Parts: sequence; structure tokens; C-alpha cells
Amino acid sequence: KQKQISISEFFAKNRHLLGFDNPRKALLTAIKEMVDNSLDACEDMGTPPDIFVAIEPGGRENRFRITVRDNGPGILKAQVPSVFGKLLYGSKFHGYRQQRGQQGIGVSAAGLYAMLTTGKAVEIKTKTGPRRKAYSCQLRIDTQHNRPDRLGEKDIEWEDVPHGTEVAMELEGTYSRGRHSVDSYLEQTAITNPHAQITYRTPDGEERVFERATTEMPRPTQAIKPHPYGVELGVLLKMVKETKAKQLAEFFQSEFSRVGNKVAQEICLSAKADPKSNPHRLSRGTVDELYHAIQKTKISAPPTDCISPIGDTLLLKSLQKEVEADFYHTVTRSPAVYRGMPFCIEAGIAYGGGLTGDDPARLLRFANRVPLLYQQAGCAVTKATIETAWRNYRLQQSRGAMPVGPMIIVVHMASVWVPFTSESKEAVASYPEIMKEIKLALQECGRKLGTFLRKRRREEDEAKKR
Amino acid sequence: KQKQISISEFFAKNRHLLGFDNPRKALLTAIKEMVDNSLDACEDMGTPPDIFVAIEPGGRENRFRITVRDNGPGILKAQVPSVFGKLLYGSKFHGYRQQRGQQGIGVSAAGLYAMLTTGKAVEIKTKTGPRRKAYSCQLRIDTQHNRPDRLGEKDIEWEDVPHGTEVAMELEGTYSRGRHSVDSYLEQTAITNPHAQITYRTPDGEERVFERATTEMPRPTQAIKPHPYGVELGVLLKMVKETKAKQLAEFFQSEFSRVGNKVAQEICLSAKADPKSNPHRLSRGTVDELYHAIQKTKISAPPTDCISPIGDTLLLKSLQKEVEADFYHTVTRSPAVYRGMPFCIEAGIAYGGGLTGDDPARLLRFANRVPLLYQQAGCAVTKATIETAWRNYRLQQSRGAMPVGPMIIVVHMASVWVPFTSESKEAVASYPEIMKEIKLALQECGRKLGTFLRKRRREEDEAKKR
Ligand SMILES: Nc1ncnc2c1ncn2[C@@H]1O[C@H](COP(=O)(O)OP(=O)(O)OP(=O)(O)O)[C@@H](O)[C@H]1O
Ligand SMILES: Nc1ncnc2c1ncn2[C@@H]1O[C@H](COP(=O)(O)OP(=O)(O)OP(=O)(O)O)[C@@H](O)[C@H]1O
Ligand SMILES: [Mg+2]
Ligand SMILES: [Mg+2]
Repeated sequence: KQKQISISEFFAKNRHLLGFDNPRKALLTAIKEMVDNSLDACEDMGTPPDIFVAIEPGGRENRFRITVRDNGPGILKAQVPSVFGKLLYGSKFHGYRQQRGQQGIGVSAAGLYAMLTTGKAVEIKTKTGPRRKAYSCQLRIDTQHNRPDRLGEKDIEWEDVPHGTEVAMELEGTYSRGRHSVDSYLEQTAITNPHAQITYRTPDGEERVFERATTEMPRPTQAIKPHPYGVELGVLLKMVKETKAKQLAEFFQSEFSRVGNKVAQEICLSAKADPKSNPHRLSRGTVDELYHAIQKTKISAPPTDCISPIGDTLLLKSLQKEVEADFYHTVTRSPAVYRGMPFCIEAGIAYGGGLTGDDPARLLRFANRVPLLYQQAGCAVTKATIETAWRNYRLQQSRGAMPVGPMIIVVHMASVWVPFTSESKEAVASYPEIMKEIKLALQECGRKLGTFLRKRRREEDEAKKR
Repeated sequence: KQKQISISEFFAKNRHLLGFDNPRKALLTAIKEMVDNSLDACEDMGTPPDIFVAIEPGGRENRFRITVRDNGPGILKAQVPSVFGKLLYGSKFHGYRQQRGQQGIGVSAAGLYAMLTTGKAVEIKTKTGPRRKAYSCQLRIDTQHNRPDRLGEKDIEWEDVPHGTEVAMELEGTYSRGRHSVDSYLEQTAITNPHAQITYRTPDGEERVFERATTEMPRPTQAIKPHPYGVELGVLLKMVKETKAKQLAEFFQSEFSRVGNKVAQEICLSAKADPKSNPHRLSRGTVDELYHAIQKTKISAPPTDCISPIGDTLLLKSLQKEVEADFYHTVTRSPAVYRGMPFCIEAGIAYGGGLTGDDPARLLRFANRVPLLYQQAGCAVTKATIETAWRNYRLQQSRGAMPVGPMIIVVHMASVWVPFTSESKEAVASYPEIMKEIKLALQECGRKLGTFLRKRRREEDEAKKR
């Protein structure tokens, strides 16, 4: 009666948790997971991304074959089966630095959905160096054991490419344009990733190219050690058991960021623990005291080279390129912290010009440079936007609703770990520190807009008088 | 660089997915998971549930010790460690029948959160029969390997109890009353579970008893086999490989519900497959044809003895007991199907009387008799309520908002598998079939309310004339 449940069985039944709720959304989610992987991989090796995306009609009605190819570093042959055929397997989960992927689920989930709806295997071709052979492999997921089921593999020549990865699969989907479409995802991805070039072939055979706007790569991010304020008692208990440090003070300095000798001594003193004691021998009670001592000790904020915001200048440039308006303003807040994880909020507004006036303002949400196209209602960005008092800036707004006016609002959260409300990574969870930072960023944009509108109103009134 | 990620590591980092976003919500979620388990367990053995819930102050500020005890069947000694110390382990995931639990995560997640915030083990006491000894065990979760870490165990006497389970743990929490509190959860649980008696001791030492309203147990549910319409190609491919049936026609009859010999022959005929062929030998192409043949074959709806709605009479009685109003109406729709899974929507309205008039109507949401207290914005029940045109029934409603008036709306979804929007089981995903059924149920309530309000208005007008 009692049974172990494999994670891929769990997600096969719960595919809406991964963003495969219906055929229209499934097509977008599968492409998004692959393109995000390609962008992450190219950035890791410092190469401006060249990404090719194709959607072709599949073997039957409502089926499409999708292909994504990149010029990234490629994947080691030995790792390919688990990368594509095993949920909760990847290189990004255990590190503390900003990347688009963070769960180790994305591309395997897309393959799982493809297998469920067409029964067909995922096809992978990858090459890790110019003089190397490429490795080609077809595989499916064995859901009962959450492991890859290899159907075929061989080394092949991949002439015209020095390194890179190509992934193809056939799945059930519905192709359409509009707000929640693949087209819209790629357009918005181009806005926040000006260093990428994306070539896109639609099922009707049309080819669109999103040109690279700059060859300047985003500043590479460095992984940081956990910050003491973010470490819970249960985790601290585990860390003291597993540490290689011989003394307690040394444990604090080597395992955490922002802890030098002075802070380490202070924590031990406040917890009445001996800084020279062996971490492996500490009692649960002493670790509990150390945990509370950390909360009371003044420790500087975590380093911020682990996150890479877009920057208000580049965000402004992208906004001006995509939207024709009378007024623009962008802001990048200085980094903040929730649960010990560094994050940074950026926001921008475009008002007037070609935008229509009587509708609610349009909200574009981004997390780690990835557009969030679904679950707007349950997202912290939306809630913080609605809770901002836009009437103060001369805009209409009824209770519990978006402001109304010819306006586009853009909010971007950059973080070492974005707290999504589900594995489909479509909405940000409402941690109070995050809500506060979004509101502060929007208020700054709102104030600037208010000044502009007052000035414009004054000029209009004066013009009328003459 | 590439690593396997254990499911409990994943949820330790993503605890908001499980409903442990903040200390206030965490206290509620932990209690909810344990009480839901107790209700399920008691119903399984056909015993009216007697559940005791206690919240006591813990070892430090912001810490509470919570205890839940039931008179259920108890848990076999050998299974206790995995039940409480392993995520994705349980008895309910693989069956197709209505229960509160369905993921195999709940109580282990509560234990994980307790360990993370206080470092303390979960304490379990369970007894499976009157003349048996009770088994007592303390354990924590080893998150790296997702397995139980037993700290202590022994057989003990548990005198005054013939059978049952008691679970206790200490965790970080915030106790408060109001909309999203433990009190409110227990009050609403008492409404939809009139066969249960719940004794509740608050941290202030006050004891409340939610009396049993009926000794009549809900109709027991029977597990059904999957319905052919709900089986995807990938699953069908797996089923034909693993079946014990020797012939294809026999495979359809033995593995699915609602398939007799006639329907099985029809499916094979339409797919041009030999009904006597060996299922293990079928090609992927033939299985693809069979999949499409199933969609084209007329097959009756799944059996409904796998779901157990509350019933409009009992729902009406509970509503009348809890809310003082002028008008009541409840409705239980006949069962429907989404992705092959049977479900049934029930709704009720209470209007006027002691209810206040100028606020948006209050919405009470339930899934498999469990109240849903969070994530109202992202829930199918809320969306369907907002999309219902309440103006037709003489109520105020602005675009995209709840109706306004002295009204309480109750919606209950009973299903063999409720599609939640995350593992915290707080909101229902918006499958089109589910949205449609909720709207139809609300429209029936709305029509009855409209008739009542028109009549009342007429009577008021006539009274004024005299
Ligand atoms: N195109 C690619 N080039 C190089 N490496 C890749 C590529 N696609 C995936 N990978 C590797 O495979 C791993 C697994 O990918 P997957 O999308 O399943 O998870 P993830 O990106 O780590 O996290 P998420 O689930 O959030 O997407 C990644 O961590 C990365 O190391
Ligand atoms: N009080 C109890 N009495 C008897 N059995 C129990 C009790 N609590 C839990 N169980 C058993 O332990 C299993 C695991 O419980 P857990 O809450 O983790 O998962 P679940 O109830 O199956 O699903 P969910 O994650 O949706 O709650 C259950 O399936 C049930 O068989
Ligand atoms: Mg990924
Ligand atoms: Mg449970």
C-alpha cells in the first residue's frame, strides 16, 4: 500500500506545475526552457549567444517538431543522458549565483511532455571543441525510476560548428501569436538580452532575426558562499557536522561570506562558545545559541558580484528601442537580501506617445532576464504594482487594480535564487523584502512621471491661455 | 559540476512551494497536513474521526510545539520512518479515488520545516490494534539523500487507546486568529466534515470542541482504473509494455474502466489492429493509431463511486448552521471529467440576514473537503466566480472583480485528483472543464438568488404602496 513515488511520475501527473497545462502553453514552455539553457551556457563561456529556434509541423495535426541550437560550450558525452533524461539533475542548483536556470528540471520536463504526448524520443547533438567529434543521442525518460532510457547514440561529424548543442523534440502543441506566444517570449527575451542574436523560424516557414544590440556581455557572476543571516538552524546543524574546519572560528570564516576573524570571534563570544572548539563536537543547544548569536551580530550585506542586473542605462535604451513614448524613466535599486539571498530590483516606465490611454497599464515582468508570461495574478510584481498608489502621480486607479493610462511598466528581479510560486517559473513569491523593493523602485518611476505630467499639464494650460 | 539534486534539498530551498512561506502560514500548513492525514486515515477504516489538536509555546520565542492525535488505524512499524522521513512516499498517489492527500509529501514536509527552524526531531506514537504495543519513534530527514534519520525508537504501552496515531513537532511559527489562521481552518474543516469531532487547544490554554454534526460517514470511495480518454500516448506505450494481458482486446478490458468486449473490438477495428495480437509486440505506430482510435470511439463516462461529494442537503445544513442569512441555495452538479479524471462541483450561496452589504462577497473554497485559505487570486474557483455575470442576478459587480453584496459563496471540488497550482495545495489550476462546471453551478445559485431578490423587491414595493 505505501509506495515510493518517483519525481518524474509526480510531474507526469502534475504537468501544469511545470507549465505544460495545455497545448498552447506547452509549446512556449518547452522552447523557453531550451532557449534559457542556451543563454546560460553561452554566458558561462563568455560567448555572445547565437541561438537558432525552429518550429515545424509534426507527424500529425496538433504536433510540432521544435529545434533549438546554440553556440555554447557543449555538454560532456557522459553527462548528456542525465541532463536530458533525469529530473532534478543539473549544474545550477547548488551554486549561489544568478542564472536563468536553477532547478535542474527544465529541459528534462520538456522531454517528458514530448514523450507523453507523441511517444517520441528527444534528439540531442552536442560538441565540446573544434577538433572533437560531436555526440548524437536519442533518449526518453523512464518515469518509474526517473532515469534516462537511451535508444541510440553515436559519434558524428558536425562540420561547420566549433562547439555547441542542438536539441530537437516532437510534442503536442498549439501555435499562435499574441500575448502568451513564442513570438512574444522571444521579443521580450531580446529586450533584456541585447547581447544575444536569435534566429526564429515559424511553422509557416517565415524567418525572423532578433539582432544583437551590443557585443558587450553581461558582467560574469561569481558564486558566493551563503550569508549567515540566511542560514537556518537546521542547515547550520548540518554544516557544523560536515565542515572540514578544525575550529569553530575557522568554520565561520571558511564557510560563510562576509565573516572575517573579528565577526567570527564576536559570534562565538555572544553565544558563549569557545572559538577553538571542534565544530563536530558541538551540542544542539550550543548550535542553537550560535544561530541566535548570528541574528544579533552586525554583519555586512552579502557581496553583489553574484548578481548581474541589466543596468538602468541599457534598460532605458532597450525600452526606447521597443516602445515609442513621450516619457521614459528607468531605475536600478541597490541590492537587497531576502532569506540571506542577494537580489536587485530594476524598473522602468514608458508613458504616452503611441500607447493607448483607456486601458490598464501593461506590465512586463522579468526574472534573471527571462520574461514571465503567465500567472500574472499570483505574482509579487503584480501585487506590488497594484499596491502602489499611482493616484499620487496623477494616474487613475481603482482599489485593488492596475493603474489606467497609456503606460508600460517593466520590472526585473535579478537574484541568485528567484523564489518562484511553482516549478514552471512563471510568478515570483511575495516575500516582504522583495515586495518592498519593487514598490520603492515603482515609486521612484512614479514620482518622475508625476513631475513630467504636472509640467506637461502646466504647459498645456498656458498654451490654452494664449 | 553536474549533480543529482535530492527532492528534499529542492523543497528545503523552495519551502514556499509547500506552504511554509512565513512563520504564520507555516503553523497553519503543518497542522493542516496532519489533520488532513488523520481525517483520511479514519475514513479509510470507516471510523468517525476523533481528532485532538494542540499548539503549545515552544522552547524559545516564536517557537511552538504542535501535536495532532487521531483514532485512525495506526501505521505499521516498518513503514513509520519512511512515512515521516521521506518526501514522495505514501499510499495515496497511485490510486484513483478521492482523498485529501494525494502527493506523499505533506507530513514529511512539515517535519522538514520543523527540523530546519528548530533542529528538533519529529515524535511519532502509533498503535495498530487493541492488544498490540504502540510504537514510538523520533526522526529527522536526511535532506541530502531524502531518507529518514532515526534518532530513537521503542515499543511502549499506550493504555487508553485501541488504535491511532499521534504526531508532535516543534517549529518556528506565529500564532494569530483571523482569516488565514489555524482557528479558521478548523472552523471551515468542521463545516465540510460534519462526521468529525475536533478538540482544539490553543497556545493560551483555551480548549474548543467542534462537535460532530452526524455519525453518518461519507460514502466510502472505490479506486477506479484509468479511463481511456485520460490516457496519453506516452502512458499507453508504457501500459502495453507492462501489461499481463496476452491479447490486445483483453488488455483494453482489464486495464481500463468502462471498456467491455464490444468497445475493445471497436477500438481495435478503428485502428486497424488485430484484437488478438500480443500487446508487447505492438509498434509505436500501431499504438499511436490505437491512441487516436480511442479518442474517436464513444465510451461512457467513468464510474463515479470513486468520488464522494458532500451533497446539497448536507451542504445546506452546514451552511445554515454556520451563517445566519435570509436566503440559502446549494447545488451538487453531476460528475464531469478532465484529462480522464472524474470530478464533481458543488456550490452554495447565503445572502442577507446578518451579513454586511458593502463589501465584496466572501468566497469559501474547498477541495476534497479541505478548506483552501491562501492563493485566492490564482485559483480557478476565484476566476470562475469573477467571470460569472452576477449583474444578471441583481448584484453589483465591476469588471474583473468579485460581486458586491451581503453574500457568502461556497464552492467545493471533489475529485480523484485535484490539479493544484503548487504542492502546497492552496489553489486549483484552471482546466477549462473545471472552470465550466464551476460557472454552471454558480449560475444556478445566482438564478435562484435573482428570483428571490426580485420577489423581495416586488414585495417591498407593494408594501410601500399600501
Ligand atoms: N544548451 C546547453 N548547453 C550546455 N549545457 C546545457 C544546455 N542545456 C542544459 N545544459 C545543462 O544541463 C543542466 C540541466 O538543464 P535543465 O534545464 O534541466 O536544468 P537547469 O537549467 O539547471 O534548471 P531549470 O530547471 O531551472 O531550467 C543544466 O544545469 C546545464 O548544466
Ligand atoms: N495519521 C495517520 N494515520 C495513518 N496513516 C497516516 C497518517 N498520516 C500519514 N499516514 C500515511 O502516510 C502517508 C504519507 O503521508 P503524507 O501526508 O506525507 O502524504 P499523503 O497524505 O499521501 O499526500 P499529501 O502530500 O497530499 O498529503 C499517507 O499516504 C498515509 O498512508
Ligand atoms: Mg534549464
Ligand atoms: Mg497528507
